Order: sequence, then structure tokens, then C-alpha cells
Amino acid sequence: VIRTENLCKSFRMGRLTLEVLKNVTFQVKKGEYVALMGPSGSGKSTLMNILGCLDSPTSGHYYLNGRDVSTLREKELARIRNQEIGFVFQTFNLLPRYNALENVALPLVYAGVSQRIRLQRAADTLERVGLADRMKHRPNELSGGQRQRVAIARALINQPALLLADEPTGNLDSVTSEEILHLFGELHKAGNTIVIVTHEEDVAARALRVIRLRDGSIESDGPARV
Amino acid sequence: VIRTENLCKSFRMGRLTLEVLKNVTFQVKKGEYVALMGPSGSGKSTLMNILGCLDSPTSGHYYLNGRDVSTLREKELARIRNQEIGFVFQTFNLLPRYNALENVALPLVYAGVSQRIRLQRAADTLERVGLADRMKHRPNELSGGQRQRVAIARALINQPALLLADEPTGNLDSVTSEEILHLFGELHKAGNTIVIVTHEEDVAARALRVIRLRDGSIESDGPARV
Ligand SMILES: Nc1ncnc2c1ncn2[C@@H]1O[C@H](COP(=O)(O)OP(=O)(O)OP(=O)(O)O)[C@@H](O)[C@H]1O
Ligand SMILES: Nc1ncnc2c1ncn2[C@@H]1O[C@H](COP(=O)(O)OP(=O)(O)OP(=O)(O)O)[C@@H](O)[C@H]1O
Ligand SMILES: [Mg+2]
Ligand SMILES: [Mg+2]
Repeated sequence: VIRTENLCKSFRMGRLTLEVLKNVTFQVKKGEYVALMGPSGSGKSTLMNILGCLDSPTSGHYYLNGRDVSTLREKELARIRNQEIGFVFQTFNLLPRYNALENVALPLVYAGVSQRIRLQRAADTLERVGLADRMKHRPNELSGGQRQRVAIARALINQPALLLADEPTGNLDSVTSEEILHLFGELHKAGNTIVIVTHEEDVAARALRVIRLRDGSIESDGPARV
Repeated sequence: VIRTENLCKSFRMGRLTLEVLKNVTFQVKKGEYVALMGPSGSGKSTLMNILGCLDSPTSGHYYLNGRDVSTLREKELARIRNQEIGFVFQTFNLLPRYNALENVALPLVYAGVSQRIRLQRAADTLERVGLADRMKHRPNELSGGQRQRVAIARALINQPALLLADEPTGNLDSVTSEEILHLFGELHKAGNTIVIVTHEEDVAARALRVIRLRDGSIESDGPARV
């Protein structure tokens, strides 16, 4: 479902060019569960943004379901981002003036779902991440781990074919993490594909394969150690 | 150095009152290293904000170095926040239009240190958290773990008598976490006091005592398991 070919990404800072991804080449088949690991600053979020069609590479190719993403128009990219991909951001990216329910329901607005059904599905999903009693809270009325779970619920609400989760348990205690990883496991059992960035070996152990980045290149790519 | 007495904190949401901290009473002596743990939403950040003089309780007392914080004027609170306390926020709270160096130097502006010395000390501190080559980057040009380290550097730059760190390693890989915890260990050896919120047992193991919150109350308070 994912195929990258010599993906490079660099940022210009004044006269300097910072190479952040260097010839990243790998594939993820439909239904795989992959952990992406590596030191802070190694390029994981940058790679995830490209996989999520939120950013484009400086050079190289990204094929999503066989299609070269650089050839797709913005309208099609928006449809893909909304209906095929669920993205949990490392910094959550919730809308501050909307409450948890409204934030989680947002992907369904684009999909043209009626308001009554949107709010019902958002409520169900929030319940599944343990936030049944926090639905009317806005982000600044939520704890760090609660905001993270709202971001997770928003990514899951469409039952996406591809879930991209950037450090989704970083602010969660172990019991709550288990609940979230269980939900991811269910999504995976339903045949969907998961790529999860994590710093924790025991979270990575839930995946079947670990890709490790170092300084923007793939250092290793193999089965998760059990 | 810290003494709380029946600390209560509640939030009003429309006609509901949400009790978030309930009769929290404990002491921390000078030079202690305490881990504060508990499930997501249990009140840790809310308690930390009160300890850091950033918020006041709904009822109860907080004595910092023997002085009832509720009796202090804003000018004195600002001086304490700036010169006696270092605070690492769960959400970093960096200034987006300033680069890493400027963000880290900020506490020294208030302390009246000259610009040349401020920037020198900020550079040294950034080097100690492994960000020597990221000093001119602004927050949106940094990875999640790099932003976290800038927030840590800003809290450490004054060598504060009291360090309050809210999940400071949540976005860091294990090698980088070790480096940060080593720095905290050095601050502690120099006689300073540390309270660190963490979800990770091995981070808590570096502290000498663990206070666990559940639903806003202290569930347990005892030595860290080694
Ligand atoms: N807009 C930008 N301009 C310049 N450099 C950038 C920019 N965005 C990211 N970087 C740099 O790119 C590198 C990779 O960033 P990225 O966010 O992908 O790291 P990461 O692996 O997700 O790290 P972490 O584990 O800390 O979240 C970092 O060194 C960062 O400083
Ligand atoms: N401004 C607010 N209005 C209403 N409720 C709030 C507000 N701020 C926090 N809360 C609630 O207070 C509770 C405690 O929040 P707090 O941020 O202290 O939790 P925490 O222990 O730090 O959690 P986490 O581990 O997820 O960071 C949460 O249930 C949260 O929903
Ligand atoms: Mg990242
Ligand atoms: Mg918190």
C-alpha cells in the first residue's frame, strides 16, 4: 500500500541546506503493522508527514496504493487524507475553539455525514478511548493525555485503511496506553495497515516489523523483537 | 521547601463543578527528588501548576519555603517563578517567533543579565541537551523531542533551587532521555530539589520517592522501587 523510492527531504535555512531524509526506500504491504523508531531528530515525523500526504519530498517518489502522490491534484489528496488515512499528530493539532466531540467529528463533516450521525459516532469513539465524561471539554480544559486521546479518536473515527500514528502513547500511563494499543490491534485485525512512530520498545513489540531511522536514513528494517 | 495542606482545585463548567484535586497534603524537603505519577487525567499537571505558582488552589494552602503563596504579591510571585523555580511544561510553551537560543535565554532577561552573557549561557545549556547544531532553529523547525529539550534547557538555565518537570522525556528516545535524566541528577547532586511527573517506571526509579495520584487524591507516597 506504501512504496517509497529514494525519498529525500531537505530544508533551506538561509544559505544552509539541511538534509533531513536521505534516500529512504521501503514498502509496506496492505495489512502490515510497522513501528518506526529512531533517535529524536532522526526524521520520523518528517517521513510520516510525507506518507500522510501532508508534505512532499524534495526528490524521490511516494506511491500510495500504486499511485505516484506527486501526480495527484489537491482535491484528490484532500479526499485521500480524509477518507483513506487516519493521522495522529505528535502535537495533536486539535482545534482550540471546539470541544472534544466536535474535534473528533470533524473528518465526518468532509465525508458528508449528517450531523446527528457524526456526533453519535464521535461519542462512540470518544467512549472507546475512555473519554465519555470529557466530550464537552475544549482542548485547554483537558489533560495532556486526554488531548492525545482526542487526537487518536479523530484519527480512528473513519476506520481508516491506513493509520499513521506519531508517538500516540507519549503522554499516557501504561493502563491507558494498553487500551489505545488494543484499539489499534482491532483496527489491524480488521485488515487495515498501521505505521506507528514510538520511542518505546514495548509499544514497538506490538508491531510485527520495526524500521529504524538514524540521521535521515534507514538503519535497519526487520521483524519486531518479541 | 514545599508544603501543601488540603489543597483542593475545582473547575466550573457551566453549572457543573469538576473537582480535580481533593485534599492533597504532602511535604517535600530541600534536596529531595520526587516522582509524581498517576493515570492520565488524575491531576498531576494541575498540581504542578500550583506548585510552580502558575495557578492557585480553590481552597487549602501551599507553603513555599515556609511562605503561604496566597499571601504573596504578583511581583514577588514573578520573581520566584523566574529565579527560584524551573518549570518544564508538558506542552513546552515555547515562543514561536524566537529561535531556540532566544527561548532558552529568556529567564535571564528577567534576571537582568547582559545579552552577551545570556546568549553564552543559553548556548552552553543547549549544548548540554544535545542541541548545539539547532540553536538558530525556531520551534516549528524542530522535532518534537528537540522542542522538549529546548523547554528543558530553558528550565535549567538558572540552575533553579526547585525544578518542576512535567513529563520531560515523553518525546525522547532512551539514549536522549538518559542524557536529560543525567542532567537532572547533576542538578540534584548540587543540592537542588526536583519534582518530575512521569508515566514511565524507569524514569521514576531515578527519583528517591514516588507520590501517586488517582482521581485527584494521593493514593500512595513512599520510596521509589529500585
Ligand atoms: N521546517 C524545518 N526547518 C529546518 N529543519 C527542520 C524543519 N523541520 C524539521 N527539521 C529538522 O529535521 C530533523 C528531523 O525532524 P523530525 O521532526 O522528523 O524528527 P523526529 O525523528 O520526528 O524527532 P522526535 O523523535 O524528536 O520527534 C530535525 O533535526 C529537525 O531539527
Ligand atoms: N480548565 C479546565 N476545565 C475543566 N477541566 C479541566 C481543566 N483543566 C483540566 N481539567 C480536568 O482536570 C483533570 C486533571 O487534569 P491534569 O491536566 O492535571 O491531568 P494529568 O494528571 O496531568 O493528566 P495527563 O497524564 O494526561 O497529563 C482532567 O480530567 C481534566 O479533564
Ligand atoms: Mg517527531
Ligand atoms: Mg499532565
